[in-house]
Amino acid sequence: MTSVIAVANQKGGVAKTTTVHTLSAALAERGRRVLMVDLDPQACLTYENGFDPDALEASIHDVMLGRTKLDDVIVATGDVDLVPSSIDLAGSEIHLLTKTGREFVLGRALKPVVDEYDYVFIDCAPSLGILTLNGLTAASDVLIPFQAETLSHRAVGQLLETIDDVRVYTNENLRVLGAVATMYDGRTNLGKHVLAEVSEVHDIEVLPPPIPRSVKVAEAPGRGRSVLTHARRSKSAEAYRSLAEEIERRT
Amino acid sequence: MTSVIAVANQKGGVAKTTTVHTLSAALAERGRRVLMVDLDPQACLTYENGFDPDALEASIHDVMLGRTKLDDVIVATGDVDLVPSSIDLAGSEIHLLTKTGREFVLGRALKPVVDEYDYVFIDCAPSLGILTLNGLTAASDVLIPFQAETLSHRAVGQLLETIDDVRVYTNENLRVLGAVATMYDGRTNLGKHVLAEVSEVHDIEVLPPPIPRSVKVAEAPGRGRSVLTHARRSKSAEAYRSLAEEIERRT
Ligand SMILES: Nc1ncnc2c1ncn2[C@@H]1O[C@H](COP(=O)(O)OP(=O)(O)OP(=O)(O)O)[C@@H](O)[C@H]1O
Ligand SMILES: Nc1ncnc2c1ncn2[C@@H]1O[C@H](COP(=O)(O)OP(=O)(O)OP(=O)(O)O)[C@@H](O)[C@H]1O
Ligand SMILES: [Mg+2]
Ligand SMILES: [Mg+2]
Repeated sequence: MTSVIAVANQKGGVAKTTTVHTLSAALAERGRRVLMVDLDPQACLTYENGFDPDALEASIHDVMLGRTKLDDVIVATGDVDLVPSSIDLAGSEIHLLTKTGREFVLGRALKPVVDEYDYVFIDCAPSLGILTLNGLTAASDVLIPFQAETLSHRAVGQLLETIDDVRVYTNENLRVLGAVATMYDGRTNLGKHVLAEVSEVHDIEVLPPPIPRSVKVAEAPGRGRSVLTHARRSKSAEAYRSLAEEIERRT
Repeated sequence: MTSVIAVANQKGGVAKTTTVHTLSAALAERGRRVLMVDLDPQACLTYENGFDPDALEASIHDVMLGRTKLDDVIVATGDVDLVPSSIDLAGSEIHLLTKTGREFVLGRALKPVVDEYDYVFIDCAPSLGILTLNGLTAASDVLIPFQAETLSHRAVGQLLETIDDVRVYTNENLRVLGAVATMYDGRTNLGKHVLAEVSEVHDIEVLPPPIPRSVKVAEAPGRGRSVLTHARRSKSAEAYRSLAEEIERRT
């Protein structure tokens, strides 16, 4: 049974892309077959995996417009597969805005390939627009990376409201797998306080472990890798591996 | 002569909102009259200044729809004025998409009030959509906060291309005031390297000083203040004050 996990948070820069990239690599290390879907017109996941989004022949954009099958745009990157994105995807958002069944496009496109994988991760843009709604509608689970800082609450709350709407209108079986504390600085009271608060206030689970802030993670994209290969034994790499284990236990 | 400064970077979480909030406070400390415009439907700037975006009678959304004059939605927050935002603003983006003259709405709305201020700061969302285009079209200057990490290059490059388009089509006098290194960790080679590279590769100035990463800045929103009052003498507060001085010198 494939787990399709939308990784979402409309707040910018909370390590959605980093989490998709690293968890996918960690699950592939454990022998799982993984597909990553870059659902952000800024295409950071695509770029981090060594592809030039502006030089692609085809991307998720063509799939969302119904011009191409998903199978034809998938590329291999290390031990993981990727559906790449490009800035053209911004055009899909505009195109889909007024179309009937607009939230179901990605889910339908994924259907023919989903059984070839154990995990499909969807990297969402920092927005709750129609692309992210497609991600949430196509998913079996949502994973919510958040920065343990003051503004996290509001974003998590808004996202959970959107998830409730999705459950009513377009995907009744969508489950919140949990939240992940990213770029975590455990030395500060702020970090510990917000971490505890997010699970209390929003009644969701914060999956263990938190991912520590580390320059090793920040350096990895520049080397075209995830932190798992850039800094194999670092605390952040090990944390992402434990998190992958935790996710396997729950899916 | 009022400086209207759009603070923009489509990459998420690079301290756009923090920079607008703190620079505005720093310039007000120096006796300047400052207006902040929250141009993000996520309304973080509004929330950080102690307003509940969901409880506002009117916001920038009503102004963008032509229902209200800007003067009627401005609120005072400490020594600075604010045009608050709310999630309704996402509706403006959809509404304006197909309207003629859609990039000029904010600029026209600002015109009657602009002379009452020395500085107007526009806090842009992490996107290059029609709201941000309104911000860039209404502005005399663009300030580009960036995180000195690997993905900064690409975002800065895309933004500069957008600015070139704006200069051709909707605002020929738009000037790039410069970039600001935010959440800067000067102890890492990555930070120093990316800082140098951004100005070389993109031929823009990185305004001194970089703003150091500090938990004091992260804590401030939870206290409903900027770091200037939350941690008056901290390195980050002093850095934002120096940056405000630098901006005054150049505007
Ligand atoms: N644990 C960590 N330690 C240090 N830096 C990190 C960590 N996780 C992510 N980063 C860095 O933080 C920045 C933001 O991360 P990322 O791009 O994954 O966030 P995002 O939520 O996908 O952003 P966006 O909202 O723009 O899509 C990147 O430069 C990334 O390398
Ligand atoms: N110098 C700093 N040191 C530590 N934390 C910081 C610093 N500057 C900003 N932050 C924190 O980083 C997070 C992101 O900052 P902010 O919301 O200002 O970014 P943004 O670019 O406006 O994000 P978005 O793209 O979502 O609008 C916030 O929690 C903020 O408090
Ligand atoms: Mg991302
Ligand atoms: Mg912001």
